[in-house]
Amino acid sequence: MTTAIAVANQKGGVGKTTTTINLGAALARLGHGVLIVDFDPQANASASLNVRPEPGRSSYDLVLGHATLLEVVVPSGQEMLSIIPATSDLAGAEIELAAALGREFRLKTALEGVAMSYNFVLIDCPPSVGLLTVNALTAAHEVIIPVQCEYLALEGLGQFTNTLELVRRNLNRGLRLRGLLLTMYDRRTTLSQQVADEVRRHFPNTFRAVIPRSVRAAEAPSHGLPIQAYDPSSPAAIAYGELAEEMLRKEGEA
Amino acid sequence: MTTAIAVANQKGGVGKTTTTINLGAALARLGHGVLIVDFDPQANASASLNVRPEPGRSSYDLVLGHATLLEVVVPSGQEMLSIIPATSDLAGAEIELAAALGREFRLKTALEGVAMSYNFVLIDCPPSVGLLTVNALTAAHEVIIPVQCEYLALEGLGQFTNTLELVRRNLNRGLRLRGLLLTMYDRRTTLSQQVADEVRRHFPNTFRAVIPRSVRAAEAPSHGLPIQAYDPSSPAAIAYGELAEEMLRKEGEA
Ligand SMILES: Nc1ncnc2c1ncn2[C@@H]1O[C@H](COP(=O)(O)OP(=O)(O)OP(=O)(O)O)[C@@H](O)[C@H]1O
Ligand SMILES: Nc1ncnc2c1ncn2[C@@H]1O[C@H](COP(=O)(O)OP(=O)(O)OP(=O)(O)O)[C@@H](O)[C@H]1O
Ligand SMILES: [Mg+2]
Ligand SMILES: [Mg+2]
Repeated sequence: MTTAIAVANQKGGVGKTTTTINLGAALARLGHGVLIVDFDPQANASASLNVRPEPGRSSYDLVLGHATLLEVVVPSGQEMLSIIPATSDLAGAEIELAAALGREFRLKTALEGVAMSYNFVLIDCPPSVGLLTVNALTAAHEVIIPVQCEYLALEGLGQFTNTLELVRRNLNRGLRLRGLLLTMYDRRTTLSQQVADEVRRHFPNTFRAVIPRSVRAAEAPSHGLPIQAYDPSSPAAIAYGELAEEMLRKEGEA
Repeated sequence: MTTAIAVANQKGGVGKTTTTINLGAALARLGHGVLIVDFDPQANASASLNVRPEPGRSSYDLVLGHATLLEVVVPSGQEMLSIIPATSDLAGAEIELAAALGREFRLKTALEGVAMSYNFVLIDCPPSVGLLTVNALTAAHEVIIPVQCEYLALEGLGQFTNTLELVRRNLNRGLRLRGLLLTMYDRRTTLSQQVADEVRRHFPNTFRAVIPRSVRAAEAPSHGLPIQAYDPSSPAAIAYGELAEEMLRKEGEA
């Protein structure tokens, strides 16, 4: 049984890529098979693991039907963790797919073959609500929304959850909101505390695990490593481990 | 003579909105007439000034031709600073304009009437390279690219400058890169220093002014104020003042 999770939020810079990579790595370290799908034309998830796709072997080629799943999945350098890398071509997919039949279901169809091999598929989304994010939300069973502990990130949450509702009603009835994840929490500022309180008040299914702001998390991608491999004792590495355990506990309850 | 400047970068969370608001306010305090155009469906620039548009009077209505310039420009609460607010409807404009004639020139045409009343028009862009950002880059004389001093923000710069080149060649021959602005610089980390050095090495026209990471900058939007009004002595307020002066000096040289 594979659980496909979209990591999405229209607001930029809230920790979508960082969460995809580090939650993926934490689940893999607990023995679960994880596939990361880089579905952002910025290809930050691919860069974070120092993976550059072979020509014609990226997530763009997969959804346009130019390559098969087996051709695009590559190792990440971490055990139990594989990735389908992205290139900037993916920005073109929004336009190329706009008039295609079943344009919202391309990723869902393309990932159907993956069910047997992984426990989790994590899809990193771009900061928008265009066709790429809609494809990810349609392919996913669940969605995790990273929320930076700052005022502007709070502002846009209502808008984004409206979009989720539209996708659920029109494209993917089973889509569940797995939870909101508070990120870049800085306990030295009252702003972080205020935003965290506000988010928990409006969204009861906010994860207990909170990811602290930690420069080590921002350094890890430049070494092509998840935080657990770069600095396992850093506060962010520990927090992503707690998140993975919290998810698995809830999974058991589900 | 009005200078229209797009504040743009595909990477999310790098300080586009914060720069639009605070550079706008700094230029206004130096006596220049400034119009802010919120061209992001997240409407963060509007929220940062506590401005919510009347129904039918937003940047969406302007580019779709439902409202005139005079109907959509509203006061910001700051002297010499006005704004055209946004709503989430703007996300629909990407789809609605996709098949329209002259779809890339809608904002440029809509802003033509503004030339007589403002010295600067600053356009806040969403974190993407879709039709909204292309409209902003086509309407603008210049572009400012905020770059967060972190590794992942560095990764995507090459891709974004390629997009600028495409717009310059096909839609707006006169588009100039006014400069790259280093934001959220944290002098306690070597990461910030490394990224800043790297950006200056590749892009000679990086502004001398550097915006430091300062929680006061993140708090100001929740009060609906630019940083100069919220905390004029904060490092970020001083830095945006320096940026405004540096721009005006170069303007004199241009
Ligand atoms: N817990 C953390 N502590 C410190 N820095 C962090 C943390 N999480 C993420 N970052 C840094 O913050 C920046 C934004 O994070 P990231 O790129 O993961 O966000 P994103 O939502 O994927 O952005 P985009 O909207 O552009 O896709 C990056 O430079 C990243 O390294
Ligand atoms: N100099 C600074 N110091 C501290 N925080 C900052 C600074 N500049 C911006 N911020 C905060 O960082 C976050 C991202 O900034 P902002 O929203 O302006 O970026 P953006 O590029 O407009 O994001 P998006 O891609 O979503 O449009 C916001 O919460 C903002 O308040
Ligand atoms: Mg990302
Ligand atoms: Mg913004």
